[in-house]
Amino acid sequence: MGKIIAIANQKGGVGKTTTSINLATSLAVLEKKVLLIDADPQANASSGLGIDPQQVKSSIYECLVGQSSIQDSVVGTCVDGLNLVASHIDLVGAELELMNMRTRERVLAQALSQVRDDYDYILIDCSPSLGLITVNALTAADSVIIPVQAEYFALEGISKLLNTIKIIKSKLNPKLEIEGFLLTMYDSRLRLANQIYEELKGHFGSLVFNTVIQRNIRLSEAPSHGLPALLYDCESRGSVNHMELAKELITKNR
Amino acid sequence: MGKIIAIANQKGGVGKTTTSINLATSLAVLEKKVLLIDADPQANASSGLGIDPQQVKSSIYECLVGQSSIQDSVVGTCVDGLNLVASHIDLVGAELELMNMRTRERVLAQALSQVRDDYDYILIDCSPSLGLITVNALTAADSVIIPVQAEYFALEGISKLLNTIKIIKSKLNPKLEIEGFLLTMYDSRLRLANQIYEELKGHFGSLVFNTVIQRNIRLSEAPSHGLPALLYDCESRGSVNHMELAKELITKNR
Ligand SMILES: Nc1ncnc2c1ncn2[C@@H]1O[C@H](COP(=O)(O)OP(=O)(O)OP(=O)(O)O)[C@@H](O)[C@H]1O
Ligand SMILES: Nc1ncnc2c1ncn2[C@@H]1O[C@H](COP(=O)(O)OP(=O)(O)OP(=O)(O)O)[C@@H](O)[C@H]1O
Ligand SMILES: [Mg+2]
Ligand SMILES: [Mg+2]
Repeated sequence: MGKIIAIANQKGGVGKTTTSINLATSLAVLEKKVLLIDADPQANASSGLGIDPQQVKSSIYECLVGQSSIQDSVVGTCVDGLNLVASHIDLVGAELELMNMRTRERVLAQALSQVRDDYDYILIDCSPSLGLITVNALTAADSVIIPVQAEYFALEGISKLLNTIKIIKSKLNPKLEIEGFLLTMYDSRLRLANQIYEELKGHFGSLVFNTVIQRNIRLSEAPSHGLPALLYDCESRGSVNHMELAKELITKNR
Repeated sequence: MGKIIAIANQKGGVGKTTTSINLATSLAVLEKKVLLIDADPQANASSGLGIDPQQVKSSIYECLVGQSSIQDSVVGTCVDGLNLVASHIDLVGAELELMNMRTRERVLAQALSQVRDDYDYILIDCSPSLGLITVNALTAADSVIIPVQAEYFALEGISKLLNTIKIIKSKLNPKLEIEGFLLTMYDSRLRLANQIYEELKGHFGSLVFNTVIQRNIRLSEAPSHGLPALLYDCESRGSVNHMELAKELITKNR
């Protein structure tokens, strides 16, 4: 039975998509069967893997509004062992369409239950919001990875996210745990980055991944080629960091 | 009559709040009367100016749901000539509360019409979304500043934002113009950043501000002290860039 992990943080630009694409790729390279769900209408995870949202026959939108299933929406990617369910801009409208359904928070959980046994890991890339689509992701997930940029505003938003996770755990998804806090865009030369790291470790201790994703230009160049960093420049710090993260995740979930 | 400018881009972490706080401060230092509206439930513009959202009597939320007015919600800041209407986490619920109102897109425009003549500039910091609150900001605004991070994903989202602006201009706010595209977190040593700048200039020509905001650690340190960069380190590149931007904006709007 595959583990479902949401990658979420309502703060924008903290590395949710970069983590989703590169962790999914690294897990696949380590011979895990992986499905990545792009649950952000910006569809950055789709384009970052070279998939054009306009070209797929059905996306996560059709799955959520009941016009298609996850099985019918899955596409292959440039990475062996990694499948994707793409996003689409129509997803913006899905929140309104789901709003009046009685089971509106559990739609994604129900859709994923059909494919869960086909994969070792199912990752869900979330948008920078705590709206109904992200609530669906947190309700479907076994755990959540929280990317935290080594910046002040990123630290501020964590308590709000933890509050939301607590509410979802008590009302919708009792199994939901925090998989870990992941420090992203870390530059050890900056005092602020070190302060944020210390503060995170001080507050959350072992919930903070040992692996830290350093700032590395290759991570932001790779998506413009439609490739994960591992296929764009496998020796880059960004690639190495995400492989370390994948190994840490696998060891933790033995 | 004051000019209302929305600072918007649905891509997360591109510098909307950093631009809002530091442009508002620079305009005030240049002796303009400025009001900053924090329209993001994350309330980063509020905390970045040292205002605790829990302490204010009423926020933008109360103004939108009709429990208070802009005049009653305005607070002073550490900057002479700069007032703020703070945000609050309750704003997350406002989209649902406004949804059934007939004039749901024009609520902010109506609220701001009462104070418009008291200021030279009213800036609105938007959240990373194109939901109803951001639509309200674009409907109230005379123009919009679009911060664009010198990164691939940031470029991808622009066409969606321009589409939304076109729809709002045709259906809700015929006066809405693009004030300009502002390149943010620019590091001239990076090839990718230069490519993005060339591409932006190629597509949008004179709509791109001459002023470029360079990556500068002082801009990300200042908010943790509740200060705009100009008060935290007035000689830093980040401060100088935002003063240049304010001067360019004033000259453009003579
Ligand atoms: N470690 C890193 N080093 C350098 N650049 C990075 C790193 N991680 C992410 N980036 C770049 O920073 C930007 C923001 O990252 P990303 O888009 O992954 O964040 P996000 O949280 O998914 O954003 P959103 O909130 O819009 O969904 C992107 O342009 C990305 O390429
Ligand atoms: N020019 C810059 N140099 C260095 N750091 C910057 C710069 N501009 C912004 N930052 C930092 O980058 C992060 C993202 O910026 P900011 O929060 O202003 O973006 P945003 O678009 O408002 O994000 P959101 O989408 O969450 O509202 C912040 O931590 C900020 O301090
Ligand atoms: Mg993303
Ligand atoms: Mg912001």
